[in-house]
Amino acid sequence: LIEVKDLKKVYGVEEDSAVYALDGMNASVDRGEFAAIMGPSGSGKSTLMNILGCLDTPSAGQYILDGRDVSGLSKDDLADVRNQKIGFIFQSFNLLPRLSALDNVMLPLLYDTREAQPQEMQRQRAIAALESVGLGHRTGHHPNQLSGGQQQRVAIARALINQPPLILADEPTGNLDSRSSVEIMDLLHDLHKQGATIVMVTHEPDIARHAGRILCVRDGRLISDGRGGNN
Amino acid sequence: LIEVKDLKKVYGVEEDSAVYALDGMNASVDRGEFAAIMGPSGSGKSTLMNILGCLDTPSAGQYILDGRDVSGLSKDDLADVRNQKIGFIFQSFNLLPRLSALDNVMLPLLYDTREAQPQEMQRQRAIAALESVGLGHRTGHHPNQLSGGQQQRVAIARALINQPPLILADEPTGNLDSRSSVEIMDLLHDLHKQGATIVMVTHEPDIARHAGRILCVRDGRLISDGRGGNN
Ligand SMILES: Nc1ncnc2c1ncn2[C@@H]1O[C@H](COP(=O)(O)OP(=O)(O)OP(=O)(O)O)[C@@H](O)[C@H]1O
Ligand SMILES: Nc1ncnc2c1ncn2[C@@H]1O[C@H](COP(=O)(O)OP(=O)(O)OP(=O)(O)O)[C@@H](O)[C@H]1O
Ligand SMILES: [Mg+2]
Ligand SMILES: [Mg+2]
Repeated sequence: LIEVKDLKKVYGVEEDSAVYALDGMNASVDRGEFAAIMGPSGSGKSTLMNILGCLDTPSAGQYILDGRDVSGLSKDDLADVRNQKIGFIFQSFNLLPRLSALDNVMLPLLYDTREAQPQEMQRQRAIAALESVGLGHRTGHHPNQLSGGQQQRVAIARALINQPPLILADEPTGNLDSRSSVEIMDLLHDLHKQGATIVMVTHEPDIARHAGRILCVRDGRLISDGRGGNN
Repeated sequence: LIEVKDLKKVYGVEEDSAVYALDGMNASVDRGEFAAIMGPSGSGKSTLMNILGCLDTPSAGQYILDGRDVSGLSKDDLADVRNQKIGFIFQSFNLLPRLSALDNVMLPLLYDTREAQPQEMQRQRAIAALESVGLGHRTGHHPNQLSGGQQQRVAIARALINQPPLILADEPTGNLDSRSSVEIMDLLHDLHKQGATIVMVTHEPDIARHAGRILCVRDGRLISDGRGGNN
């Protein structure tokens, strides 16, 4: 489903000292796989995820998604891919502050250019999505009226509401206690069993063990790629 | 150093369904202690920390800091307490987006109403603070040019630069890999050995074990308070 070839991402900051956030990465992920990405802070994990999520473009190299070179896609195609094919759980949530939890979760449904469902049906789906992350009692709260872990769970519900075939999760349990983490991992496992492909960044080994494969990143490069554990 | 008596915090949202973020909390922390707070997502930990940090006021109950009832302090007194006595590491970092990492870390020095040091000396202290969290090579970057864990470390450097006697850390390692987490915990231990009082919220048991005491919170109340482990 995913193939990256010699992927590079360079930033030029501080008197032209170039920062290679990605420094030649090669990897592929099969449809239906559950892969974890680990690595030190600043090693390029979120940068890679942003490119996989079609939110950013590489400085060099290729990203082939579902057989198509993403650099060849139009802006509209990319928007549809992001809305329909990919569910992105951001490391810093990226909720809209002026919308309630419910409206934040409904956004992917509103932007879906495929046949639109009636508003009431969308609303029910959003309520169900929030209930699945334990937030049925917080639908009307705005992000600044929610705890850190609650905001993270709203971001998770929003990413999963369209049942996307590819889930990109960047530190999905970073702000969650162990019981909420278990609930979220169970949710991801259910989706995986139903056929979703999952790529998950985590710095917690116990969470990474849920995946069938762990890719280790360092200084913008892949340094190990192992299958084992659950699969 | 810290005493909270029957502390309550109520929010009224969603058709007047009152949310008791804190529902009658009693606790005290001695000078020089290192205490961890654990509990489920949404149980009131950050709400408590905001009150301890003089950033929020309770709906009922008392907060006595260093022998003084905080509700009796003037706005200026509170600003001085926050600047000189307390170092706050926020769960969501709260960095100023238009300032570089260096300028973000320097802010507490600029706001210090005690004798001001020369600009160059403040700058050197800020550089040293960033080096102590492994970010000496990122001083000029702005928050949106930093990884999640790097932003967290800038927030840590900023909280600690004034060497405050009370450190309030809300999930300080939530976005850090294990090696960076170890470095941050070592830093906190050094400050603790030098006499700082530390109250740290974490959902990771391995991190909580660094403290001499673990307080467990649930639904806005203290449900257990145990000493053991390191002390
Ligand atoms: N401004 C607000 N209005 C209404 N409810 C609020 C507000 N702020 C917080 N809450 C509620 O208060 C409760 C406690 O929030 P708090 O942020 O203290 O939790 P927490 O223990 O820090 O959680 P986490 O581990 O997820 O960070 C939550 O249920 C939250 O929804
Ligand atoms: N816009 C930018 N300009 C300059 N450098 C950047 C920019 N964005 C990211 N970087 C740098 O790229 C590197 C990789 O960042 P990235 O966010 O991918 O790290 P990460 O592996 O996700 O880290 P973490 O585990 O801390 O979240 C970092 O060293 C960061 O400072
Ligand atoms: Mg990241
Ligand atoms: Mg919190």
